[in-house]
Order: sequence, then structure tokens, then C-alpha cells
Amino acid sequence: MKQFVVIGLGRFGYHIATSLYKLGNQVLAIDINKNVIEKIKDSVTDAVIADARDINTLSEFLDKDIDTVIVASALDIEMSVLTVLYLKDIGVKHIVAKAKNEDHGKILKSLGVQEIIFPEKDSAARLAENLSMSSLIAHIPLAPEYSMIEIASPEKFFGKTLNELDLRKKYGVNVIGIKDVLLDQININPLPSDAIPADSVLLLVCKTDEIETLTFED
Amino acid sequence: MKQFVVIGLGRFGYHIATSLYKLGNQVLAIDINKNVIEKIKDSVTDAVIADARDINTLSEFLDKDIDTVIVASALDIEMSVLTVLYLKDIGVKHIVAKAKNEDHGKILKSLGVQEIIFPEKDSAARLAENLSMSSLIAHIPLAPEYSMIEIASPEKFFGKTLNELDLRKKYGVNVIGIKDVLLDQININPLPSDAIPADSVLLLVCKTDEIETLTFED
Ligand SMILES: Nc1ncnc2c1ncn2[C@@H]1O[C@H](COP(=O)(O)OP(=O)(O)OP(=O)(O)O)[C@@H](O)[C@H]1O
Ligand SMILES: Nc1ncnc2c1ncn2[C@@H]1O[C@H](COP(=O)(O)OP(=O)(O)OP(=O)(O)O)[C@@H](O)[C@H]1O
Repeated sequence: MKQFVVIGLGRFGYHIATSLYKLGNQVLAIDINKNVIEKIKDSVTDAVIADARDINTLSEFLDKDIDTVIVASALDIEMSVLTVLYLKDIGVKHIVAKAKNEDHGKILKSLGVQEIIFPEKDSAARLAENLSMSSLIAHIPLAPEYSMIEIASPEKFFGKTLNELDLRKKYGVNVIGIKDVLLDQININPLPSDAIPADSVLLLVCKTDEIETLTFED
Repeated sequence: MKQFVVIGLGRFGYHIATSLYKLGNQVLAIDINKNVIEKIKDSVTDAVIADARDINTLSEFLDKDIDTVIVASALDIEMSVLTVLYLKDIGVKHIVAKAKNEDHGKILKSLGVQEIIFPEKDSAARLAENLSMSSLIAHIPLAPEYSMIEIASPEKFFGKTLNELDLRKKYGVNVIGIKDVLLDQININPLPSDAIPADSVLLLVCKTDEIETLTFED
């Protein structure tokens, strides 16, 4: 169980605080606005009204034992960079901060923030991936040249086992899962003797530049 | 090659338009602000200055052949919902829209928008996952009970082959990749005869509720 502090509860800050708490961590949420603290107090370990630009207040709530502090407010660059400065002075080891734009990101990096988040850019990049692959249902980049993809099973595979199809030798793909769309079930880590049902989706790992040409033609 | 139109070039809109273009798609970017159009025009197929609230202008640039229109502006809910209404009238088949908050999202859904994006919430949920898993370097949910994780290889595995370790039988995990951290190389879809080097990271698929207990003890 890790201990997190989240400062600034806009949409991003509110969701990171409540998600971390749901995943079983201890979360202290801080915001200058009383209404926001009222709204979040039952969904985190503790929530306090405080001004993050006041180093004395910050030191009251923070010490070196905190695993990670997330500065989730970025509308006001002055507040964000002052808060990061004080966190470094107090001795917080791991700081994550949201950035409003590239320039704000550069300043945070020079202050020693370990992880800088651009929510709009992150979300846009993922959506672009998912939208531009045609027969693909999802595409998760794994390594510089490899990806995990979901692709509809070709008809000629229906009823055949992974052993018979020998997909790794023939097409260089590793089948991680077989989703039966009609039964809404997924067979993860399938055995070589498992068959591919009709109307299924394959979850597989393959080379990224082979995705567009993966048609399973003989 | 798919055809996309992106309306509204704030941070999210700008990044979705340029990412889709980089992935090989045709992208038309629309914004009411001349400066933004100047900035993006070399990074997309075409960029035009137009007011999306004017149905006549929209019909000039859009027709039924467009694969997807992305309404990426959400500061002004009126502009967003009016634009979606006109797109439906023109006959656009697939609409994706960014939402400012949950209420805005509900209105977009009732207008028939197929995909609604909350960039701050999406990005916060992913960050929460990555931060709360201790020895894990990354965690990608695959299915309701399965995940793909990156975990540092335990010392007792160093120098041993996947065959010898028989990880699937002993721990129920499927090793998708072995990252050699020192050489910065990754061996995706490793063979059973491949050995696990020292200072490596395993990319594996396992049951989500077993992640916290995955210590590879005998
Ligand atoms: N000095 C401060 N101390 C503590 N909290 C602060 C301080 N200044 C602003 N905040 C809080 O930060 C939050 C604003 O977050 P942010 O600046 O990221 O704006 P936002 O655009 O609403 O965020 P998002 O895009 O994530 O919704 C507000 O809840 C505000 O009360
Ligand atoms: N009627 C309109 N027609 C076309 N573009 C518009 C219209 N109204 C606003 N825009 C454009 O939409 C963009 C604003 O996007 P948005 O409303 O999402 O704000 P934002 O908060 O800057 O976005 P982000 O959070 O993604 O940075 C601006 O570039 C603006 O010029």
C-alpha cells in the first residue's frame, strides 16, 4: 500500500485521487476550494482545504515518507512551479505533475519533476492509434517494433486449433487470447490444442509494421 | 487510408489531427482561429478557417464519404452540441466528440455520438494504474480478469531458459517478451529455449488479481 498526496482537484486531479484510492492506496487530497474538498472527502483517505503556495502548510501535511506527490493543477503555472519548489525543499522523493503546455513541461523538468503528464496529448495519441487501424479493434504498442492487437478471426480459422494453424511459424504472431464475441468470454493464454470459434477476435502480439499487411492469406 | 475531419484545434484537437496524419490518414483540420490554422497547415492534409456552427460551411467541406469526424472542442458546450447536430443532418456516419464533463457527455450520447472522450479522466485512470503497482513497471488491462504487466525478473531466473522454468505451469503466466535493460533490447515472442538474462524485465500476461501476489516464490 503506497501513500499518495494529490494537490489540485480539477478533473484530472479529482480522477487521479479517486482512482488511486480505489486501487487500495492511501490518498490525501488537497485543494484551496472548500466545495471540491466536500465533494471528494468520502472517496479518499483524507481531504484538506489548504493553499499549496504556503510552504508552512505543505510541511504540516507532507514528509519524506510520502511515496509520491501529484501536482494536478496546471491552470496557474505560478502555483504549479512554486508548489514543486517547496515539495523539493521538504524532501519529497517522487513528484508527478500535470503540464498545461510544452513550455510548462520544460520548466517542470528543469525543477526535477520525474513524471510530466499532458492529459490532452496522451489521450489524443491513444485515440489516433485506435481510430486509424481499420480491421483492428485495439492496438497497444509494446516495444519500438512490436504491438498487441485485436483482430477479427478470419473465417478460414474457424474450428481449427492453434496447433493446426501454427500461426507463430506461418505469420510470426503469438496468440495471447481468443475472445468469443457471442458468449462475451475470453480465453487468455490459450493452449495449443484450443480451437478458434466462429465470430471470435484474436488478441495477438506481432511486429507493428506488419499489422497493415496481416491478412492471413496463404 | 481513412479520411478524418477534426473540428476545434485546442491541445486535444491539435494532437489528434497531427497524430492521425502521421499514421498515414487523410486529415482535414477546421478551426475558427486563423493563427491555429497557420500553425497546423503543414502537419495535416488540409486546414481551413471556418465556423463549425454554420451548417452551410460544414456541408461544403463534409459529405457522407468521410470516415470519422472528431469534434475536439469542448470549452463551449453550445458549439459542440450544435456542430454534432449539423453533422448528423449532413449524414456523417461516425462521430467522436470530446466532453467537458459528465453532463456534456450525456447530451452528446443522446445526440448519437458513438465515442465520447474525457481526456483528463482517461489520462488520470492510466496514471493511477501505473503508479499503484509497486514492482511493476507497467500494467495494461486486457480483459476483465487478465492484464499484461512488466515486472523485474527475479534473480533466481537469471541464466535459465523458459523451458526449464516452465512458468506457465508453475505460475500461470505467459511470457510475451524479455527486455534486456542493459542492452535496451526486447525479445518479443521468445522461444522456449531462450534464456532470461540478468537485469531483465519480463513482459507477461497473467490474472489481474494475482499480480500483487506474483512473487515467484517456490
Ligand atoms: N494554491 C492552490 N492550492 C491548492 N489548490 C489549488 C490552488 N490553486 C488552484 N487550486 C485548485 O486546483 C484546481 C484547478 O485545477 P487545474 O488548474 O488543473 O484546472 P482545470 O483546468 O480545472 O483542470 P482539469 O483540466 O484537470 O479539469 C482547482 O480545484 C483549484 O481549486
Ligand atoms: N465555432 C467554432 N468553429 C470552429 N472552431 C472553433 C469554434 N469555436 C471554438 N473553436 C476552436 O476550438 C478550439 C478550442 O478547443 P477547446 O474548446 O477544447 O478548448 P481547450 O480547453 O483549449 O482544449 P484542450 O483542453 O484540448 O486544449 C480553439 O482552437 C477554437 O478556436
